[in-house]
This record gives sequence, C-alpha cells and structure tokens, in this order.
Amino acid sequence: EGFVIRAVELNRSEGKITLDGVRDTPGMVSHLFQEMAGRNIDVNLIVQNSGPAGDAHVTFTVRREQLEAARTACEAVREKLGATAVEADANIATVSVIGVGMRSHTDVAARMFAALARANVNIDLISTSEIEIECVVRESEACRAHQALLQEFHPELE
Amino acid sequence: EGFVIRAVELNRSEGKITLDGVRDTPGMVSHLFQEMAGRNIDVNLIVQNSGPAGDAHVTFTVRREQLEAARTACEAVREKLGATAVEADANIATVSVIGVGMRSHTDVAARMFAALARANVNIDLISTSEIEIECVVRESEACRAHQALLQEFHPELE
Ligand SMILES: C[C@@H](O)[C@H](N)C(=O)O
Ligand SMILES: C[C@@H](O)[C@H](N)C(=O)O
Repeated sequence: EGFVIRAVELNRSEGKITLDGVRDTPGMVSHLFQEMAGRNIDVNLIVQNSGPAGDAHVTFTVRREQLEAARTACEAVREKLGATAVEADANIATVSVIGVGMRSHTDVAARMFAALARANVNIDLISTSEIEIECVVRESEACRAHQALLQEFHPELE
Repeated sequence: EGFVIRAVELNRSEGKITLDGVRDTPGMVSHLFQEMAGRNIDVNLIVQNSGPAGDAHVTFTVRREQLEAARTACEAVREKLGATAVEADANIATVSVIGVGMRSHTDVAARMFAALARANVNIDLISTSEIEIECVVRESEACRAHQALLQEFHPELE
C-alpha cells in the first residue's frame, strides 16, 4: 500500500458544536461559516453527513475558550439553517494518525479503530483526509485512546 | 491566520457507501473496516457523525470499480453493526482545497462553501484534516464545483 505512519497526535484543547437537521440545500454551510468568520471563531475539524430526508448533520470543533461564542453564533443562524438543535460539548479529545502516501486508508483505519476498540474507547466522530485520520472521543478516555494508538503504531514511529 | 493554499483538486473516480443507524458502542467501526481490509477494499474518505439516540452515521468512499464489493461487504456486517440501511452511490465527485499552516479553517471554509453556494452546488459531505477540506458533491455538478473553487482560489494558486 506504500504508506508510512509519521505521527500519532492527541488534542485535548477543543470542544465541539453539533447542528442537527440543517437544510440540505446550497448555501447553508456557507452561511454558517461566514458567521463564524465574521465573529473570528477559529474552526478546526468540520464534518458533515447528509440524511435521507433532506437534512444534514454538521459538527465542528473549536478551542474550548471559543466554545460558548461558537454556540451563540450558531443560535444566531439556527433558524436560517433550519437546524433543529445546536449542542455544545466541551468534554472531547481528538486522536489522529498522520501518514504519507495514504492512498488507501483501509489498513490504517482498521488498525486504528481496532486499537481503540481493544481499549474500550468509543469513537464519536471520524474525519479523514489524504494524510490523516482523526477520531473524536470523550475527554475522559483521551489518555487511554492515545496510549492505545501509540502502542499500535509504535514500531513505525521509531 | 498564516495559511497558504497549495492546491484545488477534483476526484471523479469514487463512489460512496453510507451506513445508517450504526450502534454507537466501541468496536463497531473496527469491525466494519476489518471487513474492508479482509476483502482488499481501498477506502479513501471516512466520515462519521453520532446521533443523539445511540446511533451513528458512517460514510466512506471507494473507487467506483470497488463500490459493489464494498456494498456486499457492508451487507455482510450490517446486522452485527445494528445498521438500519446500507446505501451505495456511484454518482459523486470530491472537490478539495489543500493548504499548509491551516490552524484555523474558518476563512478557507467560508470561502470554499461560499464559492460552491454561488455556483448553486449542494454539499453532500464535508471532511477535514489539518491541511485539507474535502467536499463531496453530485457527479453532475463536478465541473461547476471545481471551476468555482479554481476561480475563488486562483490568486493564491499562481
Ligand atoms: C447541508 C449543507 O452542507 C448544504 N448541503 C449546503 O450546501 O450548504
Ligand atoms: C459508531 C462507531 O464509531 C462506534 N462508536 C465505535 O466506536 O466503533
């Protein structure tokens, strides 16, 4: 498969915002993130899935000190987005596996998720890109999750 | 904000699989991706959001030639995952904005989503990492989406 693991990372400084029932029509997330930009809220992870019923589920992370400001911003646009609910959650951590040449993520993902499962860590959110797989877990499980991944990918990280 | 746009990419060679109602307990996505690994299915994007009712929504992309094999694999584990539905969709395209130093994605995301909105492109799925924002759109809107992003980020790409 040709990929090489470069790093395993832990981020405990964020909170997440979830919007449910966002109207699945053009312009909705544009409006949401224009609002974040206008209020100088720094967004890190953004994940969106679409439901079968014309609604979408959007989650994003911010530094914890900006969590309340982000929630306020979302409440301001909630109606325009058609969102049924806005929730803020400060008790998260993110663990990431970073590599190069990750054309296929299957093996890395299988190993990462298996390591977390063996540590009995529940995966709240998954986001990927060409070089990274990120999982959001409960803050209370952060250390266990991080240790599990360091152990799994230890050989390659030497 | 200190980030630099490096590339705008288009990928028209994938399909996506969506599993609804996956049990939100440890071990579920591990089982799913062990199955993919065991059948040599190459997975690219993976996105998961969790619902309020102990269920999760998992979507992943594969090359179109592997879409049916991926769907078959998911059907094989569907019951064990508690998934209510498995859907395969060949008619997608992915547009990505890649940069470095993207500590905050807010401005890039706002610009990317605004450009897609102006082109009346609907965003089906969003996935992010430190250096990349990826949006899945309809295959039929691929060109329009790609053009909109090239136009928006043109200055930085020179
Ligand atoms: C849900 C949201 O992403 C919507 N589809 C949009 O394009 O803005
Ligand atoms: C939904 C799925 O990600 C589950 N939470 C798991 O950890 O496997």
